[in-house]
This record gives sequence, C-alpha cells and structure tokens, in this order.
Amino acid sequence: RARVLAVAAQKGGVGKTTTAVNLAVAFARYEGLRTLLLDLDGQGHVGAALASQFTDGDTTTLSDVLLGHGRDVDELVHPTRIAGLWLVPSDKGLAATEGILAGRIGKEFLLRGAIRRARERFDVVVIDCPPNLGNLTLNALTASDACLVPCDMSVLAMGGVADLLGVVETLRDRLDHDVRIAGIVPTRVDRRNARVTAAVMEGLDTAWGDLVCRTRIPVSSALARAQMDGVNVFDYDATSPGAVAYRELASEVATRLALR
Amino acid sequence: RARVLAVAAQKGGVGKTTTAVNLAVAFARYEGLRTLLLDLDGQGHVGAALASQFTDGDTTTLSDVLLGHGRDVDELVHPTRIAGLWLVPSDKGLAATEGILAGRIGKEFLLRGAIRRARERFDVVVIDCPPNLGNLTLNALTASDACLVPCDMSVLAMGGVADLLGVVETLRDRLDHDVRIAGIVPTRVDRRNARVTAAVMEGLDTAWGDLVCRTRIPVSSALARAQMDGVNVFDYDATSPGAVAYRELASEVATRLALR
Ligand SMILES: Nc1ncnc2c1ncn2[C@@H]1O[C@H](COP(=O)(O)OP(=O)(O)OP(=O)(O)O)[C@@H](O)[C@H]1O
Ligand SMILES: Nc1ncnc2c1ncn2[C@@H]1O[C@H](COP(=O)(O)OP(=O)(O)OP(=O)(O)O)[C@@H](O)[C@H]1O
Ligand SMILES: [Mg+2]
Ligand SMILES: [Mg+2]
Repeated sequence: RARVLAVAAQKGGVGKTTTAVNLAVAFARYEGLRTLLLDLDGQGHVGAALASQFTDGDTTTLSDVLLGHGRDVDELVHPTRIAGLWLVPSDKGLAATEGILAGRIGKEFLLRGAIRRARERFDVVVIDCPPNLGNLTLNALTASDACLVPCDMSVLAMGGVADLLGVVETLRDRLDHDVRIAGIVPTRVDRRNARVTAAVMEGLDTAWGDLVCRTRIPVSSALARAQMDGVNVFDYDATSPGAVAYRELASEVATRLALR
Repeated sequence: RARVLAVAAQKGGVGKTTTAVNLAVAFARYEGLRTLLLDLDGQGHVGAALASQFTDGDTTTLSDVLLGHGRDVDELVHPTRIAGLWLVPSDKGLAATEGILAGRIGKEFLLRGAIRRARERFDVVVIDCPPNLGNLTLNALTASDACLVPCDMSVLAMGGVADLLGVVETLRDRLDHDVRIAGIVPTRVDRRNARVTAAVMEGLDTAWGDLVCRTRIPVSSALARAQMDGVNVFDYDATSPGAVAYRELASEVATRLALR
C-alpha cells in the first residue's frame, strides 16, 4: 500500500509544483517506485508541466470524485510517457469544489476516503497543493503519511512554513491525524544573493534544525524552461543543476520515508 | 472620493505584494496622492514588507469589519512613517473569514460596503490580494474601479492572467460590475533568461496587446532585500532597477487611471 506525500506551502511561487512533478518523476525513474502524481490545485499546473508527456482524456473530474460517494481517484489515473509514473489531473472546478465541500461533515477527510483503492496500486502518491492552507490542502494533509515543505529564500516563505506547521499541530490535537514532516526543502537558492540566502538558511536551521533537508534546490533556469516546454527537467536537461538536485532530493526523501 | 485599485493574480509568487506595496509608496511619495494600502491576504505580507515603517495596534480586525454590519475599514486605518501613506493590515483570521462569508447574501460585495467611509478620505486605495480567485479576491474586484495584474515570465502566470480576465468577465455579465483592467505588469523580467522572457512577452502581446503595461519590473535583488528588512524599496535603495521601475509604473498607472 502506497506511502502518501503531500507537497505543501502557504506561500505562492516557492516551487511546490516544480518539486511535486520532478520528485515524482525521479521516484519513478531513479528510485524504481510505482508513482502516482495527484494534482490538487485548480490551477492545473502539474498537467501543464507534463503537457507533452501525458494526455488528459476524461469526462469524470477530480471534483466529481471528491464530492461523490464511494468514488476513488482510481477512476482518474492516467498513464504518462514516463515509465513508472501515473497522473491524476486537477480540474478547473476545484476552486468552487473547495467551497462546496466546506459544508460536508468531516470536510477534511474527503480525499482520504477517495484514495484507498488507488493506494493499492502504487508504491508512493505525491500530492501537489494550492498556495494556501484551506480545505484542499487540509484534505491532502489528512490523506498523507508525510508532508514535504518547499521554502524559498525569503522571510515571507519562512512565515508560511511556520503557519503550515501550526496547521499540522491542529490536525494532530483536534482531529487525531498524525502527518510527519518529511522535510523542509530550501528552494530557488541563488548564489548571487548570498546575504539573503545566508540569512534565510540560518533562520531555517535555528527554527527547524533537522527538519531541513540536506538537499537544496538551486536557481536553475532549466527548471523554468522545462516547465514551459511541458517536459520534466530530467528529459529536458538531466545535467542541469536543477535536475541533479531533484534527483538527490528524491533519494534523500526515499530514505527518510523508507520508501524502497 | 478615492479611485480603488486591486492588485490581483491567481498565480503564486508573481509579485502582487511587492507591486501593491511599492506602487502605493510611489503614489504617496512621487505622485502626491493620499494613499490607502489595504492588505486582503491572510498571509499579512504587506505588514511584513513595511514592518519597520508602521505599527499594528488594534484589537479590531479586518475580519470583524467584513463580517460585521455597518462597519468600515475606516476604523482600521493606521498611519505609516511614509508621508501620504496609510495602511489597513490583514489579520490571521482572514482565511477562515473567506469561508464564513461564503454563506452571506451578496458575498462578493462585503468589502465594497465596508470601504465607503474610507474612500472619502483618500485619493487612491490599493488592495493586495491572495494567490487565488476566491471570495476575498472577488470582494477586492467588486470594490475596485480597476485591477492591475502582475504576471511573471512563465506560461503558468499567463494562464493565471487568462483565468482572472475570465472572472472579470463573469462579474460584468452576472453581477453587472465593471472593473477595468488597469494593466498587465510584466514582473521579474530577467535578462539572463532571454529565451523564456521573449516567449512570454510575445505571448502577452499577442493575447492582450495594449493591456500590457509599458513599464516592466526587472529582477532586482533590492526588492527582495527591502522586503526582508521590512522597508519599501525607495527607502532601501532608490537607485536600484526595482525602485526605478516601480516609480515609473506608478506614473504610468496614475496616467492610465487619471489619478492626478
Ligand atoms: N529552482 C528553480 N529555479 C528556477 N526557476 C524555478 C525554480 N523553482 C521554480 N521555478 C519557477 O518559478 C515559478 C514558480 O514555481 P512553481 O510554480 O513550481 O511554484 P508553486 O509553489 O507551485 O506556485 P503556486 O503557489 O502558484 O502553486 C515557475 O515558473 C517555475 O518554473
Ligand atoms: N522583481 C523582483 N526581483 C526580485 N525579487 C522579487 C521581485 N518581485 C518579487 N520578488 C520577490 O519574490 C518573492 C515573491 O514576491 P511577492 O511576495 O511580492 O509575490 P506575491 O504574488 O505577492 O506572492 P503570493 O502569491 O504568495 O501572495 C518575494 O520574496 C519578493 O521579495
Ligand atoms: Mg503550484
Ligand atoms: Mg502576496
């Protein structure tokens, strides 16, 4: 039965999608894990990031499954052209769905109930979350064994990490759900902005010490260019600093979570 | 009575807050406009960006005002150390508030009703929005005369602009509210990533031609460093490319909206 990993961060643009996509590809290609990538963000950027490597062909949507009864994301699993990687795409109705599910009993647990059959078929599920700590992110967290938190080199992103850890604490106390922090990933690390980078890295270390991943994701234009071309970074340029770092991160996370 | 300008974009991290803050400071300092900056994002990054230049001291919150009856953001106006600039800070409860107001009749119009008295006292109100097209952003749009849309050099950000313009269209048809697009601002323009920049600039021009601002905001580490120090970019380094660009943008937007 699959381990489930949520990629979440309150701050916008810190690299959640870039991390979820390239980590999932690395799990499949380099760690030999049957991987399911699930896009829980109505922006649909996971599908865009792999646009040239998968085809969305369904009338059923993730919103239908979340709001339905006895349904499972299993119905929505699409193959990709990357061996070992499957995808559940998001849909444009997800933002509205977040509002609708707010009225449901146990609104935080709808995804957990709809992921059981899919979990039987994979080794790991990676969930990309929207830039907030709302109901969709809560659903991802309660459906997950662990949470990976991308954090860029800004004091704003660090504030977002603190807020997310507060939410994880509330889930533990009030809803009795334990989601482990797989790690806080320093992202968009720019050697040209040494002063800011040093200040943020020190802040992360002081606040969360051993929760901070050893692997840092550097600024690497290949990551942005690959996303623009709808291709994962390893197929775009496996020698780029971004590709090397995400491969390393996959290995570090696979070890931390005993995925293989 | 003040012109009201929403700074909105669905995509995370494209520079909404950086734009709202520095544009508001430039309106006050260089365009001579009595300016109110309103933080509608529960992340509270406007307050963080000006942390060293204002003091938050209130038991009343923006959530209280939005959910109350007959209240006005007037009650929450704080002075800053920047002559001509006042601030209405956000509060941590805003994310929950977004859920609560979903049940209200005319949920999109709560801010419009709560901004009337404040408008009497200023020349322009600038509203910073969260990274989504949810109820808070809708409240900003219906309270606004115009919307400024930051867009960074990524195909994902462009997709977000298209979604936002779709929402503006729906507000027009269904709710009879006309919010003009003040402009689409190219942000984080990086001369080092020439290929991606050229592709996105061409895409913006093809899709939205004269809606695209003449002023482009370059990547400028002073913008990130100023935010880290809780100071606006003009006081941090007025000669930096970021400061020069935001001053220019303020002039361009003031002209487009006939603010002075
Ligand atoms: N390490 C990096 N180097 C260069 N560009 C990057 C890096 N990481 C992400 N990017 C680019 O930065 C932008 C934001 O990244 P991404 O969309 O993954 O962030 P996000 O946290 O998912 O955003 P959102 O909050 O909107 O969901 C994208 O255009 C992406 O290609
Ligand atoms: N032109 C620029 N050059 C360099 N850094 C920038 C620039 N614009 C913004 N930044 C930095 O990029 C990060 C994201 O910017 P900002 O917080 O303003 O975006 P946002 O759209 O408000 O994000 P969110 O979606 O989380 O609200 C911040 O750390 C900011 O300091
Ligand atoms: Mg994303
Ligand atoms: Mg912001």
